Amino acid sequence: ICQLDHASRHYGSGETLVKAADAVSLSIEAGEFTVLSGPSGSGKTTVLNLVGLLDQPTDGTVSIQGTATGTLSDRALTQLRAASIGFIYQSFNLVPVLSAVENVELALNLAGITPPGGARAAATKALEDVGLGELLHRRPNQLSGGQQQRVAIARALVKAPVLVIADEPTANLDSQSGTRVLDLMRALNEERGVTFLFSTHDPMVIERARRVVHMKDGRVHEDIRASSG
Amino acid sequence: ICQLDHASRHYGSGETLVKAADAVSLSIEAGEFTVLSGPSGSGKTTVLNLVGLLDQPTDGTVSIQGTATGTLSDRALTQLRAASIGFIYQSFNLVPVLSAVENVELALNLAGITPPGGARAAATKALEDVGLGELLHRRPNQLSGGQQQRVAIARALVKAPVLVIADEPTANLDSQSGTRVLDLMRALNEERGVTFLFSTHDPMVIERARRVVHMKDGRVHEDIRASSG
Ligand SMILES: Nc1ncnc2c1ncn2[C@@H]1O[C@H](COP(=O)(O)OP(=O)(O)OP(=O)(O)O)[C@@H](O)[C@H]1O
Ligand SMILES: Nc1ncnc2c1ncn2[C@@H]1O[C@H](COP(=O)(O)OP(=O)(O)OP(=O)(O)O)[C@@H](O)[C@H]1O
Ligand SMILES: [Mg+2]
Ligand SMILES: [Mg+2]
Repeated sequence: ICQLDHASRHYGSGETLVKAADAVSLSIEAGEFTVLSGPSGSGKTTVLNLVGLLDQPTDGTVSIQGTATGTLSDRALTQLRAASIGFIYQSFNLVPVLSAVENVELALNLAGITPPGGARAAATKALEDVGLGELLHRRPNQLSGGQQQRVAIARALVKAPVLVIADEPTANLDSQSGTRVLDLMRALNEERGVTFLFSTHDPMVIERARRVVHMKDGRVHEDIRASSG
Repeated sequence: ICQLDHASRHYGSGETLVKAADAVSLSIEAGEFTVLSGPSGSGKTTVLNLVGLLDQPTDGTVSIQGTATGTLSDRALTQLRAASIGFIYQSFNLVPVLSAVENVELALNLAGITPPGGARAAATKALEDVGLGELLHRRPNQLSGGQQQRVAIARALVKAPVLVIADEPTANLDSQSGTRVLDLMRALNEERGVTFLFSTHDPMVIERARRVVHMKDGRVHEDIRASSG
């Protein structure tokens, strides 16, 4: 599904050089349920942005389903992202002037997807699945932090994309909401083969992953596949 | 230090009435180290905003050090906040055009505080204490999520205010950074008598609190003082 081959993301140069990601090689296969863990500042968001085509490496290559993305035009990259990737941002990035259900519907429209029952019905179901069925018409500034995070989650999942990238999706959730969201994602993974790549500090997410890639100082430090689950 | 007396915060009316906080009575004494816990959407941020004078109740009263705040002018409220309260926001709210150290210095300037060694030295020390000594000159968009959260923490602590209000201060931190921040706060509490009121979903924070106020549907559901600690 996605491969990083000695991919680096540098900022600045010389004295101010920061290696946010440092020659990271990582291969994500179809159907994986994989977590990136590691200390604050270790490069998790940077790697997720490279995998999700939100950023370009300063060195090395990123390939999606075999195609090296360095050769694609901006238009082709945007197309690929909208159609194949659902991204849950560390800071949500909801559209402030749209309601929760409109935010989720927008994702379907941008991806050119019209579900059988219509976009509004699919968006409503996605929000019900994360416990927000009563809050469809609220705008982001009328929602709590954890409610906003759950709208961002519904927006990524509603497309049932090839790959969902989730940057700390339970950071603002109590354990019950967090577990509900993770179970929803495991179901999508097991029933519809959606590939998941998370970053997290949450032990509950780590224990539900089938593979844990531990990062440190912009590099992959350890890569562990769980024997069960 | 702070008292809520049947304080409510309502949005909308009639059919759309939302009781974000519902007749909450809560008294925070000087020197407390208290956590508000509860599900996503239960009213924690709403209550913290009332205690921190960022919001006004639609019913009931909020008093700071004995003075009912409903009687104070906007100017007096702003003065009181800047001088006595350090607020760590759930979404950080850093000034985008200022560096980390400038963001922290600004808090001292706004409070009219000039520490003995100067504002720059105090701001530098506050950032070193949260592990960001190497990143003083970075702007918020050049920092990871957890690094931004730690700048927001340093900014609130540097004033050694009467009361620090922290809305999910460890949400984006790995367990090591989170523990370091909590130990820093316990030290300020025990050595300098700073009062702390947190909201959190993090079990590590809850177990370090001396009092846990559990919220549910905008109301105080349970109020437990730890026998030890
Ligand atoms: N624009 C930039 N300029 C310089 N350094 C940057 C920039 N953006 C990010 N960094 C640095 O890159 C490193 C990795 O950042 P990243 O956001 O990937 O960390 P993270 O693992 O997601 O952390 P967290 O758990 O705190 O979210 C950090 O040390 C950060 O300070
Ligand atoms: N402007 C608003 N209009 C209507 N309802 C609102 C508004 N702002 C907040 N609410 C509602 O008030 C309730 C309490 O919100 P609050 O942000 O205090 O929750 P919280 O406990 O901090 O949640 P979280 O753990 O997710 O951050 C939520 O149900 C939220 O949807
Ligand atoms: Mg991050
Ligand atoms: Mg909140």
